[in-house]
Amino acid sequence: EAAATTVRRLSLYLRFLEQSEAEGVATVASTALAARAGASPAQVRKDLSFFGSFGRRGVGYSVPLLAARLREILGLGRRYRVILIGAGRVGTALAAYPGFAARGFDVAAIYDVAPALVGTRVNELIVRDAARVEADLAAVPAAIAVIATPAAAAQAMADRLVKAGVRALLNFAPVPLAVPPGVAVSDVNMALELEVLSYGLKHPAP
Amino acid sequence: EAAATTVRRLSLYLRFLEQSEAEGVATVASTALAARAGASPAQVRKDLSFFGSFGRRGVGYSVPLLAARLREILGLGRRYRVILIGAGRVGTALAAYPGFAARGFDVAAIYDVAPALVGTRVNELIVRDAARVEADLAAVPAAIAVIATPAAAAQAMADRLVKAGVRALLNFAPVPLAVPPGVAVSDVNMALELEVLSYGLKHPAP
Ligand SMILES: NC(=O)c1ccc[n+]([C@@H]2O[C@H](COP(=O)([O-])OP(=O)(O)OC[C@H]3O[C@@H](n4cnc5c(N)ncnc54)[C@H](O)[C@@H]3O)[C@@H](O)[C@H]2O)c1
Ligand SMILES: NC(=O)c1ccc[n+]([C@@H]2O[C@H](COP(=O)([O-])OP(=O)(O)OC[C@H]3O[C@@H](n4cnc5c(N)ncnc54)[C@H](O)[C@@H]3O)[C@@H](O)[C@H]2O)c1
Repeated sequence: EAAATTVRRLSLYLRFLEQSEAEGVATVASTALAARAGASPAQVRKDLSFFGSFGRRGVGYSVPLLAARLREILGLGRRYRVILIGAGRVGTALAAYPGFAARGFDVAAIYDVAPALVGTRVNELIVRDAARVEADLAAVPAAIAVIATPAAAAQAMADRLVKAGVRALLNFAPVPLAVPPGVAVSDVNMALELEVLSYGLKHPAP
Repeated sequence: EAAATTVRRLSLYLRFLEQSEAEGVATVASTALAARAGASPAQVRKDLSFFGSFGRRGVGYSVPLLAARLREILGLGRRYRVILIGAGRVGTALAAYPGFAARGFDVAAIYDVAPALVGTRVNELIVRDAARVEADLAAVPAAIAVIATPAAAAQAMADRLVKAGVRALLNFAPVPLAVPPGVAVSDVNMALELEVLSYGLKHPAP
């Protein structure tokens, strides 16, 4: 099972390949993919060989072939309905972010419990009462839910979502979520990103 | 030079060690560290050997020793002043996030260009006019800046910040930033996090 860090690298390789495709480049070397993803060429070859053989030594990887294969491996051959739980700062920033739709993730609904927020407009969406989550999911399922609530509400909401059929959660709340096997959870933590920078400050790249 | 993906794993190992320390656990095995960071035990041993030898086979790693060493490697032995550029949804969500101060990152100021926002209160801070960034940094330097502006304003602001002495940027804007060597940049992209989930949906963990 590829770990989240491997999958993030695959996403970065795919970005680079899509850019190369747009520039009409036919093949890329593992060194170019490595530079893009902050990995070593050996790591690139290891990542890609996990999923089958793609490149030939000395020639590199075929851009269209590898891009199509990575899209398939990452499950990007389809679009996903995404629902946002919490219409506060994080929730509304995500609802407005064009980067999701561009990658096949359609934000379909945004929910909140605050009476002052329910019924207000966030971009193309109207904030719905969180009490309706289950009924809405029974009518039209969603594969992914983003939890952007305060920490205290996160686990209870995760339980409701999993029970209603959601199988993947992007969690912003600063609490680890307990979910049954078969449910994917990705925790977002900006403090971790800052630690990447504090490392960079201590060891400046040449 | 350790890549960003390695450094993120080190941060996750440190989280786990700190939790173990709080629970009074004296040693941990590489398998426990691996499970926490979504890596393999061999990857853990490789990551840690890069920085010197810590554990003994069969005995595991000393929790206090390894935690102290990782804090030093990650540059967490000190506190960092962080400034936020952009007091919109992302900027204000970050200003309010307790996770930063807990890890040694003190949000010292938040800037915007919109007259309606300058002078308003965001948590403990008052939004300052972005025109004052250089003068403020000349008076009190900051190591890290977070760019939470629209894409169009991001590069120009990055140039100003680097010129004023900032050496690390956390970039939310959906544009790659061009910076001179020696400046660390970490791009945040939530679409990448969703791709980790779409992979998880296609390959559910057992
Ligand atoms: N991981 C990170 O890097 C990071 C950064 C900033 C904020 N956060 C976290 O993200 C979360 C959201 O932050 P924010 O700044 O948007 O907070 P916010 O207070 O602006 O928004 C939270 C919203 O959730 C709503 N809510 C509360 N309970 C709910 C429920 N049961 N169902 C639906 N909605 C509910 C509230 O009414 C509010 O509108 C917090 O947990 C915060 O700690 C994380
Ligand atoms: N990477 C991700 O996953 C992700 C998710 C959501 C949003 N975003 C991006 O983050 C950025 C901020 O998003 P948001 O929702 O907070 O937008 P927003 O419009 O709510 O806030 C942007 C703020 O920047 C201010 N601003 C504009 N030019 C400036 C300048 N030169 N100096 C200082 N401030 C300036 C604006 O006045 C505004 O208040 C956008 O680029 C958006 O695309 C990224």
